Amino acid sequence: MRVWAVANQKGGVGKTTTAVTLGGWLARRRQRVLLVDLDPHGSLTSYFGFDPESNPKSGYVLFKRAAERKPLNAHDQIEHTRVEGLDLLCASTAMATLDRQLGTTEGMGLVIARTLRELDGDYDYAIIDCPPMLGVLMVNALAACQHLIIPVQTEFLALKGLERMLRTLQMVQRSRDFSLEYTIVPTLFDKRTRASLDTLRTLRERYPDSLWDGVIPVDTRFREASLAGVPLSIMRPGARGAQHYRQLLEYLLQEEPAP
Amino acid sequence: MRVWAVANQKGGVGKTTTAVTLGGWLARRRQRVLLVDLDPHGSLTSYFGFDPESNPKSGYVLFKRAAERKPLNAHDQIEHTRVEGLDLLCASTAMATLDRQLGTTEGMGLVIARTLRELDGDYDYAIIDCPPMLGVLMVNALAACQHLIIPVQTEFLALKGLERMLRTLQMVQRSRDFSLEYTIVPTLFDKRTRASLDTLRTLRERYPDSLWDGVIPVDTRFREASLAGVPLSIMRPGARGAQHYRQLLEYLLQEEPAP
Ligand SMILES: Nc1ncnc2c1ncn2[C@@H]1O[C@H](COP(=O)(O)OP(=O)(O)OP(=O)(O)O)[C@@H](O)[C@H]1O
Ligand SMILES: Nc1ncnc2c1ncn2[C@@H]1O[C@H](COP(=O)(O)OP(=O)(O)OP(=O)(O)O)[C@@H](O)[C@H]1O
Ligand SMILES: [Mg+2]
Ligand SMILES: [Mg+2]
Repeated sequence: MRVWAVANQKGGVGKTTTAVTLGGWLARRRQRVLLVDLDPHGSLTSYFGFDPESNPKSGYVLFKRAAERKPLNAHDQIEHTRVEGLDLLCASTAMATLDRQLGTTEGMGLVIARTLRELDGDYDYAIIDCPPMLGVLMVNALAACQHLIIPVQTEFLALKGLERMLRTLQMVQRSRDFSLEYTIVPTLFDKRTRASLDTLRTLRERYPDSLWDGVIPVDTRFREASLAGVPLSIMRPGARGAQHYRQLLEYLLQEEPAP
Repeated sequence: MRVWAVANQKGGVGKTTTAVTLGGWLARRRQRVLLVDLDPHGSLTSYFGFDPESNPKSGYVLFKRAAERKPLNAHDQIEHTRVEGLDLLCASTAMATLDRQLGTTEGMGLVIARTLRELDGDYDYAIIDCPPMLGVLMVNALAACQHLIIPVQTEFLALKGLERMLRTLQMVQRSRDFSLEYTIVPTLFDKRTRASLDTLRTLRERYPDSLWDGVIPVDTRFREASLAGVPLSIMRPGARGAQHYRQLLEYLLQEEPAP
């Protein structure tokens, strides 16, 4: 199973949209996909109609089992979504307390990595959606994935946030002794604004080796898709925003070994 | 001093933009304003040209002093911004570790309230920008403010997030025995998309008493303003987005007692 994480400490840059849309494309190609929601706010969970406050199954159950030194039994926490081939490990709002409760407990940074190892034969891809904050949940995602996708909004402030995100990544890599490949994805690109064009040029100058050569344009159909609770890549695969994500998927697949 | 907090656990809804733009309008009106950045990602701090990773002065210093039972001496952590009348208490990326380090230490939920009491005579308004996550930093903001501004993106998923934000607020109010007024502000409104119009109608039906009767439209000039590191209300007060924030300010001022 290939494991991708989508992370950026900045809020509202399209992390959840990226996880949902790429997951939808892979499911259309008959790949078996597990989406993992590690954001206590539960955008990915709500997207598919589950309630992060009351859903009995979630990743939180796995963290509690790990803290109590019990077997994870990850299978019993998986939900099926309304899209065939797309399963989901829901988030729970209770996950917002994990840092305080378990932050310094040994081994809590590897719960998701252990979960995905247990589920390895069931899926071809796992895509982890991260919260907009560095903490035990993001550390879990970084330790569990083989490739990191970093959506970056094409506006000035986002550049500073990206530098911080990359320094965070280096810090986590050093402390956990693994090296992680990443792809930077320009999102919410609006060719009518100078700030978008300037930022894209700067990204291309500063990160030539890890920046995807395309962009994800602003497309209001993403909001319509979230209203319907279906990935745009399933609802309207021909929509501009969906097509750009298809190109991103092609890029990611060519960069990677087969599952 | 009147204290407002801008909060929503959902990322990218315009919290920082709201704090900056309202702060700019108040400064234009010769009010003395303190902006407080409680987001470890430091968007507000970066906006004004300070680096949340290396700036020596920040709110983090105050949390450490409080944890060591030392006097806060909040004055020495305040920075002046390039806008006259607009000061800033910077964020530090180290604040992301506060939940783990201090989450259960007695009194850590009141550090910012104590800080603003100390600075009471120096400012007419304080506006607190919150991180997109429930934790000790957001609890500090809720305990320190007299009025809460909740930006809500006009799209379907945001409605579920708002319900959660309001339940969080009720939970914090019960545990801290205070009652907090709030105003819901529809942001990133795009009248061309059905999702925006549907969501606004639903907001007006569900929250008639606490919803501001205007909207903040999508305005690409906000990105240009963030490039310049100046509030849009200062850079281009006539811009559509800035004018809608001026109307919001009028609404907030009429709802409140004078400072
Ligand atoms: N390319 C796009 N065009 C138009 N709207 C978009 C696009 N990508 C995302 N959006 C919208 O922007 C908002 C933020 O996107 P999303 O929730 O995916 O970001 P996020 O980074 O996951 O946020 P958070 O930090 O809260 O997790 C959503 O309303 C989404 O519908
Ligand atoms: N009304 C608007 N029109 C156009 N762009 C906007 C508007 N409001 C905010 N933005 C842009 O949307 C992005 C997100 O806004 P902002 O950073 O203020 O959100 P936030 O809620 O503070 O995010 P975070 O959750 O990361 O703290 C920024 O790039 C900002 O410039
Ligand atoms: Mg998200
Ligand atoms: Mg912000």
